Amino acid sequence: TLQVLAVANQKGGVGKTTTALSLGAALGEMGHRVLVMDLDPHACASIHLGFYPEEQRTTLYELFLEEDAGKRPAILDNLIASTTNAKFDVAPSHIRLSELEMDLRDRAGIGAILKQCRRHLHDRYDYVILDCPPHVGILLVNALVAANLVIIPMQTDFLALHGVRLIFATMKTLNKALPQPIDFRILATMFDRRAGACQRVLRLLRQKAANKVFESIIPMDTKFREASGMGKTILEVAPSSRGAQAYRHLAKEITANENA
Amino acid sequence: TLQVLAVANQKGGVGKTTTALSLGAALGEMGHRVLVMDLDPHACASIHLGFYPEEQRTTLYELFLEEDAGKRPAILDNLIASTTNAKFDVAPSHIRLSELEMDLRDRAGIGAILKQCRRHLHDRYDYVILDCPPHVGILLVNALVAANLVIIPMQTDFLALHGVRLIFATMKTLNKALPQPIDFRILATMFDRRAGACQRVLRLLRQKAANKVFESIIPMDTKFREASGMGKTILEVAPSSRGAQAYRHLAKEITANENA
Ligand SMILES: Nc1ncnc2c1ncn2[C@@H]1O[C@H](COP(=O)(O)OP(=O)(O)OP(=O)(O)O)[C@@H](O)[C@H]1O
Ligand SMILES: Nc1ncnc2c1ncn2[C@@H]1O[C@H](COP(=O)(O)OP(=O)(O)OP(=O)(O)O)[C@@H](O)[C@H]1O
Ligand SMILES: [Mg+2]
Ligand SMILES: [Mg+2]
Repeated sequence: TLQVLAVANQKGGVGKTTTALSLGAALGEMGHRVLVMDLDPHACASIHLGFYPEEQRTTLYELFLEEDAGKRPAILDNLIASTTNAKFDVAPSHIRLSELEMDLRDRAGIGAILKQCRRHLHDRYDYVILDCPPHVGILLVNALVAANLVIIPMQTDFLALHGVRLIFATMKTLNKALPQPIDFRILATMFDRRAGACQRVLRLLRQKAANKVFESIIPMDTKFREASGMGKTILEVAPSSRGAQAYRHLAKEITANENA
Repeated sequence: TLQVLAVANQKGGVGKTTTALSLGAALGEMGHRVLVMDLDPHACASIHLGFYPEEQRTTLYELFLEEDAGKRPAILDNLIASTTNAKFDVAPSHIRLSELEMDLRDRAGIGAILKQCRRHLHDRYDYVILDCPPHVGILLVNALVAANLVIIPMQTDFLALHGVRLIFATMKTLNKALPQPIDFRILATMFDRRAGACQRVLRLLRQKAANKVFESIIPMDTKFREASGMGKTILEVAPSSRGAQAYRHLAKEITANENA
């Protein structure tokens, strides 16, 4: 059964794109069929893997713009690209996605476009991972509404703890309109074990939100930046690095939780 | 003569707020009179120093909302708060600033509100530092239009290099409407000297944009997160750390450039 994982946090630079790509690679390595959808108009995930928006014939922008739900499966097929070595497919983004707030304003049901797309994907993929932009808007709402699980990457510091209330508020509001409440897990990212602040915030998280925090922790690792410079994921560039191992650990944790 | 420094980059988590606060502290330590204005609706700079938006009687939101330019000096006076130990004043933010795009939409001259405020600040401060949100919008435009210098903090990796074109495009567009082109400098932040990617990107920057890149480089330093957990700047919490020294170096570079 298809699992849609939304990687979301309205704070910038917390490791959403890194998580979407590395987790995608780790799940692919385990043999699962994975699609990574780049919902960020800045297209960082797409560009990371060499899918330059201006070179794509079709992007997610066309998918969202299409009014006729019956035509979207064909658009999806056109825009999905397979990657050469990474073990997942990609649905690339484009800066025009930032115009959706305006373009879709008077239409109905615009929060459920991605949810409706699940039907066309559920026999082709085991996991669809949504890389979200650091904004609260129509793209994030689509991701939260379509998701089985929302992964919230969070830097373990005091301000990050404060900042995560915003996505909690967004989920709380959406829950009023959804058949069941949004399931989420916090993922500690860029964890610096030498920093007392990191250790304290992690301890606080485990106390206050124990069953909502992943066991897996993503450590600071210079290899992530090396990987983005080479257009590959860390699992390909540095398979035995601490960063790569942490995302494999996360992939196992996620698959194990589903079978639980 | 008043120097307005806008700290801007539409990418999230690159060190804008850290730069605004640490540079503000460093310039204050040198004896200059400094005001840090928090233009980010997420209010990270304000919260970092303990100015919780919901506790403020007046915030920058009221300043922007005021139609009568003659009334803004009084609002400014009301909202500026001095900090106990940090050597600068603060103009706090509020989440309602995110509503300005809507609230100000039909008004004229909304890009020059901060520029017009300079007159009221130029005899009280030597430096006004603007902490910008990671969005291209009316707040960023106000900052760019009001600034003498735009400081662009940038993580030295391949994607950051690609991402910085967006703020270049924004400045290029604004330059067509301004009396003189916007002056800017790139500041390498979160520099990890063990990462080959960082070294390569820095070398590339120095080749391609030599006179537009600061000599000062801000290294990765765990002390920054410690400081945010304690509600103080790194200069107060870890004055001899590499991070603190780097921002002092930047403050000297900025003051030296002006006198040049
Ligand atoms: N564990 C880590 N250790 C070191 N660097 C990391 C780690 N995770 C991510 N990074 C780096 O931090 C930067 C920001 O990460 P990333 O782009 O994944 O964040 P993001 O939340 O997607 O940002 P945005 O909000 O702009 O979409 C990138 O340069 C990335 O390579
Ligand atoms: N040189 C550094 N070394 C280590 N950590 C740093 C450094 N600079 C900033 N940080 C940390 O990185 C995180 C992001 O920094 P900061 O909030 O300044 O970025 P920002 O660009 O203002 O983000 P936003 O786009 O959300 O406003 C914070 O936790 C901060 O403490
Ligand atoms: Mg991202
Ligand atoms: Mg900030």
